[in-house]
Amino acid sequence: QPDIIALCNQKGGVGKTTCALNIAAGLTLLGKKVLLVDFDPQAHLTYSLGIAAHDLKKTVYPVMKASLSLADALLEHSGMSVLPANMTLTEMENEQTMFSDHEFTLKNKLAGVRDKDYIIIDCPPSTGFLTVNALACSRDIFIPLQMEFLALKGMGRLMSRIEEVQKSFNKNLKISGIIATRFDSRKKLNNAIMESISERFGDKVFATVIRENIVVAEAPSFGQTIFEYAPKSHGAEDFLNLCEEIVKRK
Amino acid sequence: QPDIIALCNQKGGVGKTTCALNIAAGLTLLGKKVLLVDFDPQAHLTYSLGIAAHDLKKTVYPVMKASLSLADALLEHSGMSVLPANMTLTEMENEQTMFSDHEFTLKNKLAGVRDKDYIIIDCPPSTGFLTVNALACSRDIFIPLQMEFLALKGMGRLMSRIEEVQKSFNKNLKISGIIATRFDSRKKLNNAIMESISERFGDKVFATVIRENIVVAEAPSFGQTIFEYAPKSHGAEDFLNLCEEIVKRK
Ligand SMILES: Nc1ncnc2c1ncn2[C@@H]1O[C@H](COP(=O)(O)OP(=O)(O)OP(=O)(O)O)[C@@H](O)[C@H]1O
Ligand SMILES: Nc1ncnc2c1ncn2[C@@H]1O[C@H](COP(=O)(O)OP(=O)(O)OP(=O)(O)O)[C@@H](O)[C@H]1O
Ligand SMILES: [Mg+2]
Ligand SMILES: [Mg+2]
Repeated sequence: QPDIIALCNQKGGVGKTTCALNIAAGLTLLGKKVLLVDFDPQAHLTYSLGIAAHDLKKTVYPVMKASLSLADALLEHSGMSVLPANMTLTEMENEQTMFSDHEFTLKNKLAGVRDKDYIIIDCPPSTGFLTVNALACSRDIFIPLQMEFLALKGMGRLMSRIEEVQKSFNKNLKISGIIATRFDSRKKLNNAIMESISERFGDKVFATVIRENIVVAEAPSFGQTIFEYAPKSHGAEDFLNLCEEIVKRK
Repeated sequence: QPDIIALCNQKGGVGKTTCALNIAAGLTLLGKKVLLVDFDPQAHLTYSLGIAAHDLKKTVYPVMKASLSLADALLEHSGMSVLPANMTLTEMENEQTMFSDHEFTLKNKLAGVRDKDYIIIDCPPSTGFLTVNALACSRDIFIPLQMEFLALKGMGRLMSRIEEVQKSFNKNLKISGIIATRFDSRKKLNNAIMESISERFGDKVFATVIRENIVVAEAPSFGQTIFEYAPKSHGAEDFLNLCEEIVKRK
């Protein structure tokens, strides 16, 4: 059974997409078989791999509606299987009641995946229906956090949503990891907030911190993972170390 | 009639809240009377002013439901009137059909505001019902953009949503300004994307660029505007210049 990991945080721009993509790529480098699911109608993960999301007919939405098989929607990219998204996925949020499985739609569609070690799901910046679907089928939640003031504020809300899903739908669900992203050790603010987060969440916080590194933001313009674009960079080093930590934690 | 300005961008973390707050504060410094509306259930604007959003009973949501008058919900802060938010605003997105005014609810509730020069509305990272309400009553839209790859990708979607609202509900609506945020002139990526944006949007792009400046991210931890927290900083300078540009454009 693949380990299913959701990248969640309703705060915008904290690095969910960047982490989903580069963690999937790093695990692939470590020899794991990975399925990467774009579960955000804005499709940034899909675009970041150089795929023209708006032109696609075969995406995660028709798979959710059961008008397309998962296998037919998959694209192979950088050694990973990718289930792409585009704006049509918004319909899933709008038509919640039309999905008889409701919160278990994604879970049911992923249930048939046997030949993968990991399924990585990128979530939108909200705690709504799509994120709940991702939480209902995940075993692990990774929360990317930018160490700034509003990061702390948002955590309470996210925790409650995770607890709700845990009680109602998914006893296995746990917050497995908090990932410090875009970290700049010269910034007092980053260090101060990191301290509060470590105090509060202890060993849930990954020892590996993803440092601010411009090549991480450049790679998507070339449709490349950090390992393809800048294999010797701090960005590549940090993501590979994070993946080694992830694999060890199992 | 106040000039109503919405800060919109469905991409997360681009600086909507930071711009809403500091533009409102800068206009206030220039002698204007400002009403600042937090229209995001995550209430980051409210928290950034040091207000414990989750403890409030009187917020924008009961005002929208007409169970509270606007005047009774207002808080005075840093010389501005603030209409705060909290998570209850999520109900407005969930109960769209219960609001008989639908897309004009916010417009109708703001219609009685006469004694202000500007109403500034902070939107969530989505193009959904709340953002549509803000677009339906605004005269100007300011789009904060972080000059990175995904900024360009998101613009198409946002443009379509704005056009839809313009045609169906609000002939006066125009994209009045694009604000380059978190700009670091040493980054090739920022300069390259800025060039594409300027080519495409010409004089809609404000001449003033808001530079990356750590004090801008620190100020909210103290519940202060940039002008209160670090009046001599580049952050304060940039936001004041931006406000002078905004006032001149009228
Ligand atoms: N370590 C890093 N160094 C430099 N830039 C980074 C880093 N991590 C992320 N970024 C950049 O920060 C921006 C926001 O990251 P990203 O899009 O992954 O966040 P997100 O949480 O998925 O956003 P959204 O809430 O919109 O889905 C992107 O332009 C990305 O390239
Ligand atoms: N010029 C700047 N310099 C440094 N930090 C900044 C600057 N502008 C914004 N930030 C920081 O970047 C982060 C994201 O900004 P902000 O919350 O305003 O974006 P947003 O678009 O409102 O996000 P969301 O989509 O979650 O509503 C915040 O921590 C903020 O303090
Ligand atoms: Mg994302
Ligand atoms: Mg915001």
